[in-house]
Amino acid sequence: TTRILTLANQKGGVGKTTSTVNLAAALGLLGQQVLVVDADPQGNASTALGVAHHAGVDGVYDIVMGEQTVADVVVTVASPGVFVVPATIDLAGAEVELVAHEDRDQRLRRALTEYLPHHARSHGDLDYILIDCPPSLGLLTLNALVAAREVLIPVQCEYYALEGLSQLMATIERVRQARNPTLQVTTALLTMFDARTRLSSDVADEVRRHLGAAVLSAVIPRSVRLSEAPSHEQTIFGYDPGSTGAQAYLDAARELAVRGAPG
Amino acid sequence: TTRILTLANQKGGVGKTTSTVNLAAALGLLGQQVLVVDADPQGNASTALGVAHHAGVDGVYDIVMGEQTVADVVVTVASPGVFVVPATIDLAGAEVELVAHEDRDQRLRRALTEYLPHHARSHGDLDYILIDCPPSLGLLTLNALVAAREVLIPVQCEYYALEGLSQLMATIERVRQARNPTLQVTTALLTMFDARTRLSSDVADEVRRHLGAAVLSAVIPRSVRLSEAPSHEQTIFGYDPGSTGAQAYLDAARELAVRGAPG
Ligand SMILES: Nc1ncnc2c1ncn2[C@@H]1O[C@H](COP(=O)(O)OP(=O)(O)OP(=O)(O)O)[C@@H](O)[C@H]1O
Ligand SMILES: Nc1ncnc2c1ncn2[C@@H]1O[C@H](COP(=O)(O)OP(=O)(O)OP(=O)(O)O)[C@@H](O)[C@H]1O
Ligand SMILES: [Mg+2]
Ligand SMILES: [Mg+2]
Repeated sequence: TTRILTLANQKGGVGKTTSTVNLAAALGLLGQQVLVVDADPQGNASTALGVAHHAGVDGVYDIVMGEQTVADVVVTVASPGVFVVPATIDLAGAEVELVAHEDRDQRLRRALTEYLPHHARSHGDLDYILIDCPPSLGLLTLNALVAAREVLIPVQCEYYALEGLSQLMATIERVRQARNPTLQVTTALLTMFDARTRLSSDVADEVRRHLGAAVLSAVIPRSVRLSEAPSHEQTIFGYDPGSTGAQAYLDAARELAVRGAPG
Repeated sequence: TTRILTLANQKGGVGKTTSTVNLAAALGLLGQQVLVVDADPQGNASTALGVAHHAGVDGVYDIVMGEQTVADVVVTVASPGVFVVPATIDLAGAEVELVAHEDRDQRLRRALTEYLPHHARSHGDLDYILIDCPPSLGLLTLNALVAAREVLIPVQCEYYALEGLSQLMATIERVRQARNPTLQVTTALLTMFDARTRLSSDVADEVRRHLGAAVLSAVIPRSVRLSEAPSHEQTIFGYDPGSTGAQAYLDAARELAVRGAPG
């Protein structure tokens, strides 16, 4: 069955988008079919994958407002095996616009469930859905947590990374109990690891103490090439496939695939 | 009169907290009196300044809920001239709890206006208020924009930095027209500038093209010492006063002070 992972962390700038985009591309290179859902109104994942997302483009906003289906808006990109549902800026208004709707946090789940058979008919089985979240625990992240079966937490190897983890875990637990009993934190990915500093390894040790076996052994190093790739609207594999960043995301994707879905 | 600046940018991890904390400390070293308001439920600014902010501590939450005044909760810290109103995790619930209140976006402004004479009586004139925001444009950032007279935008020298600027400017313009006609984007501060990469200088040039004279000539370099300081609950001036990061924040604070408040 399709693995649905939400990349969530309300701490900003920890590598949610960079991980969504490059894990998706890496899984595509490993022969998997991956749908990327950009649930951040900033649309950074859409940019990195070269997908238009100016106002007027149909995307996640139109889906959660019930005006379009995923099949209507999904696009393919240069990366093999990768499909994208873009985010547009009007998505920033969804939280306020849906406040009166009882089912406001279940709209993405419903839309993705409806899409799966549609995708299977046209492209064969979808192996992964990766949902990129904004840096908050509002309605968009809630929709992603309700829709997902797994949570992948990108954790930057910096001091503040630890402060937000307990709030994130508490929110996930609330969603599990109230809306989505299958939801589990299956994966954590250490990002922007700087081998030259003690801070990085101290934080990495601390994260492994907190999250245990969920933490992938593949660690993403801090690498300028990773931050340059989006300015060329490319994943790291299109921009610099021989770089340490590309190798690390390939290792992480392979480890994620080999571990398999929970139970 | 007291300058009130909100450090806002919905892009995550761009240096809002690091700039709030270290500009406040630098202004304190320049003989100014500065109040730091931590409006981010993560409480990273409270941590960096060594202020307790576990559940139960009184802070911004109690202020916006009308249960405490700023005078009740403000604390002094090791940095000379710096006062802090901490954030606690219950602040994450304020947005939902205040949704029915007409004046929900004016509570911080009212509390700060009430506090100013109180501070003058006990400590002499307050020169600056710096408000640290979460990485979103929700109720907490809205409260900060309504309370402020100036906006200081920290802009990370990375590609995604440019994408969010127009949304931020549009939000600021909406607040100016609807709630706070004195609000102006007076300052932008380039952060995490990495002189070894072309990306940093390309982004810096682009930001100067967009924001013109608002951009401080002082630029904050990427420096591991800046990211290590909070793990010791110190500002850069307590942790490594001779570092490039400390020098840069001192230069930025001096430039901010010399420029003075808008007309
Ligand atoms: N391993 C890395 N090495 C160097 N730079 C990185 C790395 N991963 C991400 N970056 C850069 O760091 C910044 C933050 O990463 P990214 O935008 O992916 O984080 P995010 O968690 O999605 O942020 P937000 O909270 O705003 O959504 C970006 O400019 C990105 O290009
Ligand atoms: N100039 C710098 N050089 C190196 N690291 C930095 C610098 N400025 C900030 N950092 C580190 O980068 C990370 C992001 O910075 P910070 O938390 O201040 O950003 P923020 O905008 O407040 O994030 P959020 O959006 O989560 O509130 C932190 O781990 C911080 O220690
Ligand atoms: Mg992102
Ligand atoms: Mg912050």
